[in-house]
Amino acid sequence: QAKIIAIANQKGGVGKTTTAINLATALAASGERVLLIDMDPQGNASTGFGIAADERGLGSYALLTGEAPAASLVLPTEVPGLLMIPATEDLIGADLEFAQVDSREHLIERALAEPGLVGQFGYVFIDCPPGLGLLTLNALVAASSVLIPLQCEFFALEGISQLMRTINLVRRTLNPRLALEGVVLTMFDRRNNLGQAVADDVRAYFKADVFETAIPRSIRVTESPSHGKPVLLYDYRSPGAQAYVSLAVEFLRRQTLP
Amino acid sequence: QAKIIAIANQKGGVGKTTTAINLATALAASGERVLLIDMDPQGNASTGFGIAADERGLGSYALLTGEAPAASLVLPTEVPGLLMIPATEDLIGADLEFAQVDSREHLIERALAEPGLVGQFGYVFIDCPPGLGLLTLNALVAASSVLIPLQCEFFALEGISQLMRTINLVRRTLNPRLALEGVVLTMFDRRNNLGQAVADDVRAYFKADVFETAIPRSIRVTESPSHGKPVLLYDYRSPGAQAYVSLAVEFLRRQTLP
Ligand SMILES: Nc1ncnc2c1ncn2[C@@H]1O[C@H](COP(=O)(O)OP(=O)(O)OP(=O)(O)O)[C@@H](O)[C@H]1O
Ligand SMILES: Nc1ncnc2c1ncn2[C@@H]1O[C@H](COP(=O)(O)OP(=O)(O)OP(=O)(O)O)[C@@H](O)[C@H]1O
Ligand SMILES: [Mg+2]
Ligand SMILES: [Mg+2]
Repeated sequence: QAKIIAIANQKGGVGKTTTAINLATALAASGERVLLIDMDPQGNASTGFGIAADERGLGSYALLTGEAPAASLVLPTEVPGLLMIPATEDLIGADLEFAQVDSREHLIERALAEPGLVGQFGYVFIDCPPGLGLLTLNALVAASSVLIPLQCEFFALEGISQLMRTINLVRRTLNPRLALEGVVLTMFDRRNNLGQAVADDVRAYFKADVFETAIPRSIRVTESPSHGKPVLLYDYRSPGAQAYVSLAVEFLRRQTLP
Repeated sequence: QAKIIAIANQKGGVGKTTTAINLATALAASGERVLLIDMDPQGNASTGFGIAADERGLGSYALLTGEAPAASLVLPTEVPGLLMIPATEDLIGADLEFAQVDSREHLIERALAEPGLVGQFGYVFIDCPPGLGLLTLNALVAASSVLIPLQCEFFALEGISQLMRTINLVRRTLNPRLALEGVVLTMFDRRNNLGQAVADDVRAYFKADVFETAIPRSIRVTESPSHGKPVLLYDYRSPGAQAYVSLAVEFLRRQTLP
């Protein structure tokens, strides 16, 4: 049975999409069957795989409306073993559009409950938009765990307690099984004191929940989406790509921990 | 009569808050009377001025509820001439909470129409959260222009057409006077080809609407919020601070253009 993992953090620009793309790719490259769902109206994860806006089909918006079976929304990517449900611009304004719908927080959960879909995969990742709106809430309700990319900067650190309160609220009221998959330090720059200080703070607060692998700030990571490729395909030897490979190794090791 | 300017971009982490804090500070330092409204549930602009979470009063949430006169929400900052309406955590979930309210997009506009408030200022800036939710929509309706911070990276560039479509939609349906104040290039790194290529693309597309002043990536900018100070107060000589000073000068010059 697949594990569904939301990649979430309300702070913008902390590396949610970059982590979704590259962790999913590294896991698929190691033989896992992975589905990546892009729930961000910006559609960055879809762009990061070079899927043009007019080739996305109904996309993840149809998970909210239920207008088509979820399995029909799934598209291949150029990474063997990695499939995707891309995002379309229909998602813009979805928060307001579905605010008055019954069980508005359970729409994705219900769509993914379709027999035979999720079971084909080992892991299903959901890339969330910034903010704590209805799309992120839906992902937290559908998921069995949440992975938190955390940029090593002050504003990003500030927001972590707000995020944890929201996760705890979702666990208490909407999804009792929601666990913390872990915290991944992103855009980490060893040369910069603030980055080091933030990293130390995070490790002290989250202890073993912080992945040992930190993702360094790496120019090849920034460049790869403009080539429509994950950094693992764009420049496998770059520090960013190698960090995502070791993150995937560590992620898999953690799945078998007691 | 004050000019109300929304600082908006749905892409996360592009420098909206950093630009709001430092442009407002530089303008106040040059003698303008400025009000900064923090409409982001994360409250980063409020934190950036060292306003503790329990010292924020009712905050900008009360602009949505109308429960108190807007003037009573205004607090001083340590920058002479710069006042603020801070953000509180009540803003979390505001999109859903106000989705069914009449004139849900006009709540801030109505609050700021209070006689005697906005007229005391030369400029009122509204720092928006990431996304194109109800809070950002409210800011675009209340504003007479929108300032767009644009990070010189691929994903940020991708989202610009979506943002412009939303701005045009707001102009056509909700706020006919909404103009483009301009685009500010942020985290610009002259040494990196992609950054330069993105900047060239943006200048070709937006032409004179792009401010000549680009904000360089600067470590002192990243550090300043952890000291609860704008970078202009934290390290006036740093490249980031100086860039915001020249941005303010250019901003004022543009106000008198035909
Ligand atoms: N390790 C890294 N090194 C360098 N740049 C990075 C790294 N990780 C992410 N970036 C860049 O930082 C920017 C923000 O990253 P990304 O878009 O993945 O964040 P996000 O959290 O998904 O943003 P949003 O909140 O808008 O969804 C992107 O331009 C991305 O290319
Ligand atoms: N010129 C700069 N040089 C270095 N770091 C910067 C610069 N501008 C902003 N930053 C840092 O980048 C991060 C994102 O900036 P900021 O929080 O202002 O963006 P934002 O668009 O307001 O984010 P959000 O979408 O979450 O509201 C912050 O940690 C900030 O300190
Ligand atoms: Mg993203
Ligand atoms: Mg901000």
